[in-house]
Parts: sequence; structure tokens; C-alpha cells
Amino acid sequence: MRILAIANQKGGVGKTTTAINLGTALAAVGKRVLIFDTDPQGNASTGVNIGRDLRAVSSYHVLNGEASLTLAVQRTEIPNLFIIPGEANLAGLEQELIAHVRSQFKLRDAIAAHTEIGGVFDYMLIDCPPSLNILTVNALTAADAVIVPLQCEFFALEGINQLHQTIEAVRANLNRDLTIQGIVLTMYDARTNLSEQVAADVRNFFGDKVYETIIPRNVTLSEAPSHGKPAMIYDHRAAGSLAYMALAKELIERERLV
Amino acid sequence: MRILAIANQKGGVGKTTTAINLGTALAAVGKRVLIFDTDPQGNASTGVNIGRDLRAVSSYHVLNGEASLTLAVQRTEIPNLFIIPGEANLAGLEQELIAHVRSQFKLRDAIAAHTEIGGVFDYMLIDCPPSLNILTVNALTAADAVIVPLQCEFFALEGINQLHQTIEAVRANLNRDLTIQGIVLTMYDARTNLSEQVAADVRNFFGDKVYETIIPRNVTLSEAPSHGKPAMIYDHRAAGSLAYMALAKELIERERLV
Ligand SMILES: Nc1ncnc2c1ncn2[C@@H]1O[C@H](COP(=O)(O)OP(=O)(O)OP(=O)(O)O)[C@@H](O)[C@H]1O
Ligand SMILES: Nc1ncnc2c1ncn2[C@@H]1O[C@H](COP(=O)(O)OP(=O)(O)OP(=O)(O)O)[C@@H](O)[C@H]1O
Ligand SMILES: [Mg+2]
Ligand SMILES: [Mg+2]
Repeated sequence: MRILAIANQKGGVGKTTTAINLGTALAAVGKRVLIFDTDPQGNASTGVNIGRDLRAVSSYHVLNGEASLTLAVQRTEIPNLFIIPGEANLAGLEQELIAHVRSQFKLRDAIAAHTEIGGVFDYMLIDCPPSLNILTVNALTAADAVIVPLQCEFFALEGINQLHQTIEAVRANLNRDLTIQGIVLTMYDARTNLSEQVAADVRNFFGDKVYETIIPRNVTLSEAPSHGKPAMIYDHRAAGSLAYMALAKELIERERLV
Repeated sequence: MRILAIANQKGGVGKTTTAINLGTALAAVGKRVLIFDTDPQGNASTGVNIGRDLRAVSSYHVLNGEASLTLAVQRTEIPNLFIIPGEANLAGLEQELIAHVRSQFKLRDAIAAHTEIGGVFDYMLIDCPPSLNILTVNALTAADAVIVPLQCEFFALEGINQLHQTIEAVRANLNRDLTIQGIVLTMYDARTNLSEQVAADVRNFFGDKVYETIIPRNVTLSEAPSHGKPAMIYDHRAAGSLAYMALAKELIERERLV
């Protein structure tokens, strides 16, 4: 099982939308995918139609040791796509874990304790909240690699340095093997110069770490969650759905080289 | 001086854009405004052209007690608009303050210790990061009222309950007088049904707490920060600039009734 953290402390850049739709696209081509939702809002869980009443056992319980990964896994309506839901208790985890010795390793240890999970799934995608807190650090410590959604907006460029430094710090202290799987440009609006400028800057800075695939700004991606479905299921012909299918193919290609 | 926290733990909903442009609009009609930037990304500081080299004294130093409010205040290029910048060290404050007795009152205490600030400014606008952590709690504890930017998207509705609960908890335990000044609908796209549906839902739920003024999705608002200027200065005729001018007038009207 490859563990990919989907992280960026800038808010609203498309982390959850990427976790849901990339996950669905990978599932559509036969990969068995587990989404681990560490966002206290639980948006990824809502996006695959896991209601609040189905989150009694969540990623919070896995991270505080009350539940095993195996216990927390749930099916979704999408074949090959499973989820461990997120919920509001996650917001208090930073304070709860402050005195724990291996507070950054809670997820990594939970995965090591249940190796059968590794045998069942091809990918675990971890949806991170918009901050570099204990939840994101747990994700980076457990992950093999990071996928960074980067919105084609000016403010989104500002945070890239901090994210880079955090990834380096995790690699140096907590997870020697952590790499950047790739940077995906999101909400690209071909009608504005801004998107083009940001995309060019990002490619200059990160080179071929940036996926060829660009996710366009596409209303289907923002409407689909209100129907409890990934965009791929809600409208598989939409530009957003096609882009995430292309991203999945590009990701699999890169993974082949790992 | 009225202290207004601009808060919503959902990421990318327009908190910083509101702090910058509402601040500028209030300054344009003669109010003296201080932006207190608690975001580790420091986007609000960048948006008013305060470079990284000018952030040696920041909101971080005010919140950990190393600097007084008065020392940290800086002019911007905009008349009547001042700022206490944000910077990366803020990200570590949660851990640093964990053992402090009045960790939630750091900002409130700093304001009480320097009453001359209250005499100089009409408004303090606090730009919060996308989480309900110690920085947002400090803002809510110091504030007279909260302005909630709410993006007209489905996921943005999900977090409203949690924010409401946090505001209630702060009101019950830390700041009895805290009220909701208003909810401002942002990134409204008249071409999609989604915006209309979300706006209708929000008005049903919050009634007249929702401002009449709606901020449209407008490329000037996202391009202006790359020029280090608020949209109001970059292009005062743009739809986004006009909307923030209207919001400022509506805010002042509401404040008159307080
Ligand atoms: N390519 C896109 N085109 C149009 N809308 C999009 C696109 N990607 C995401 N969205 C919408 O933009 C908003 C932000 O996206 P999303 O919630 O996935 O970001 P996030 O990084 O997970 O946010 P947070 O930082 O709050 O966790 C959502 O309402 C989503 O539906
Ligand atoms: N009305 C608008 N129309 C178009 N773009 C907008 C609008 N408001 C904000 N933006 C852009 O959307 C992005 C998110 O806005 P902003 O950074 O202000 O949100 P935020 O809530 O402060 O984000 P964070 O949660 O990361 O602090 C920015 O790139 C901004 O320039
Ligand atoms: Mg998210
Ligand atoms: Mg912001």
C-alpha cells in the first residue's frame, strides 16, 4: 500500500476535492483506495455521502488509540473506494496529544499495528486540514509521499515555502523516506492571466514535480458534493472529472517508477 | 475602538480578502483602522505591501508578550490603514502557550495594557487563520463581535455549525459580550445555481445577521494582492471594490445601532 498525504496549509486550494476525485478515479481503474479524513470539518466524508450519523468511529479514534484502522474502515457507495471518516473531535487532538511521547507517530504506529490493511489497499489518501498542526504532521510522518494541490492564485504561492520547510523538517526528524509525489495545479481559469502567471511560476520553481495535468475551475467539482457524490459519478463527462481521470493515470505512471 | 474578528475555520472563504478590502473601505471613509494579522502565512500583510523584511516585530511578538501593541503597529501605504503583520512563527504559538495560564487572553490583555491604542483607532480587524486554534480563540476572546465570511459553496455550509458552537463556547467561558456582527456571502457567482442555493440556505438559517451586500466572485480581488494593493486601490471601479465599499457602509450603519 502506498500512503499519500494530500497537504497544503493554505485554505481552500482543493485538498478535499483532490482526495475525493483522485480517489474515485483510482478506484475506477481498479485500485483499492482508502481515504483517511483528518479534517475536523469532515468534508471528504460528506463528499462520499457518509453522513454525520455514520461517523461514530472515525480517524479521531484511530489517532487517539481508541480504535484500530481495521475497525474504522467503512465502505462507500463507490466500488473499490473506502473511507475512515473525519469529525469535529479532531479539532481537540493537538491539545490531547501534547503530552504523548510519540504524538507525531500515532497514524504511522496504527498502520504498523495492522499490517493487513496494507494487504487490502493499493493506496491510502490522507486528506489534511488547512494547517501545519499535529494532524498534518501525523499524515506526513505516516506517508510515503505528498501530493500538494496548489490553487492558481497569488496567495497560494506565499505558503509554498512554509510547506516545503515543514516537509523537510519531517523528512529530517520523523520520516526519512518522505518525498513529494507531485504538485497539482487546481482551479485554473484559462480566462485570467493570473492563472497562467502562477502556473508558470510554479513550474519554474518545482520543475517536473508539477503534474502535466491541470485541474480547471469547473462548477461540477463544486456542485457534486451537495449531491453526496464525487464529480466523476455526478457527471463523468465534465471537465473536472476528465482532469482527475488524467491525474490518476499520471500518478500511476509516476508510481510505476518508484 | 471596536474590535472585529474575521473568522471561519473553513479555508479559502475570503477572510483575508475581507480584512484587507473592508479595512481599506473603512479607511477611505475616514475611519482609522488597524489590521491585526494572526495568519502564519501573513497574506493580509502581503496584500498591503508589507514585505517579509518588515515583519521583525509581528503579531507573534504581541501574543507571546515580547512586544507591546504600540511597538508593533506599522503604517501602510493607504491613509488611515495600519497593520500589525503576521508571520510564520505564529504556527508554533499553540505549543508555546500550552502551559500559560491565560493563553486565550494574550491579545485581550495586550489591548488592556495599552489603552492608548483604543484612543487612536476606530476599528481593529483581526484576520484569523483557517482553524479553531489558540490564534482564533485569542481573536474571539479579544473581540467585541465577529464577521463571518461565508463562501457560496456547499462545503462552506458544513463548518458553520462548528463555528457557531465555538463562538458560543467563547461567549460562555471567555468573553461574555461577544456577538456576531454579521455574515458576509463571498465569491458569489451569479451564473451558477449553487451560489443562489447556498445564499438562500444561509439567509434561512441566520436571518438578518446576513449582510444585504454580497461579494461577487471578481478577478480583481484575486489579482490585486500580486500588485501589493487592495482591490480598492488597484481598481476602485471593479465589482469587488464596489461591493466592499457597500459592505463598509452597511457595517457602519449596523455599528451605529450597537
Ligand atoms: N477545480 C475546481 N473548480 C471549481 N471549484 C472547486 C475546484 N476544486 C475545489 N472547488 C471548490 O472550492 C472549494 C474549496 O475546495 P476544497 O474544499 O476541496 O479545498 P480544501 O483545500 O480541501 O479546503 P480546506 O483548506 O478548507 O480543507 C470547495 O467548495 C470546492 O467544492
Ligand atoms: N470575491 C472574490 N472573488 C474572486 N477571488 C477571491 C474573492 N475573494 C477572495 N478571492 C481569492 O480567493 C482566494 C482565497 O481568499 P482568501 O485568501 O482571502 O481566503 P481566506 O479565508 O483568508 O483563506 P485562508 O483560509 O487560507 O486564510 C485568494 O486567492 C483570494 O485572492
Ligand atoms: Mg478540505
Ligand atoms: Mg487568510
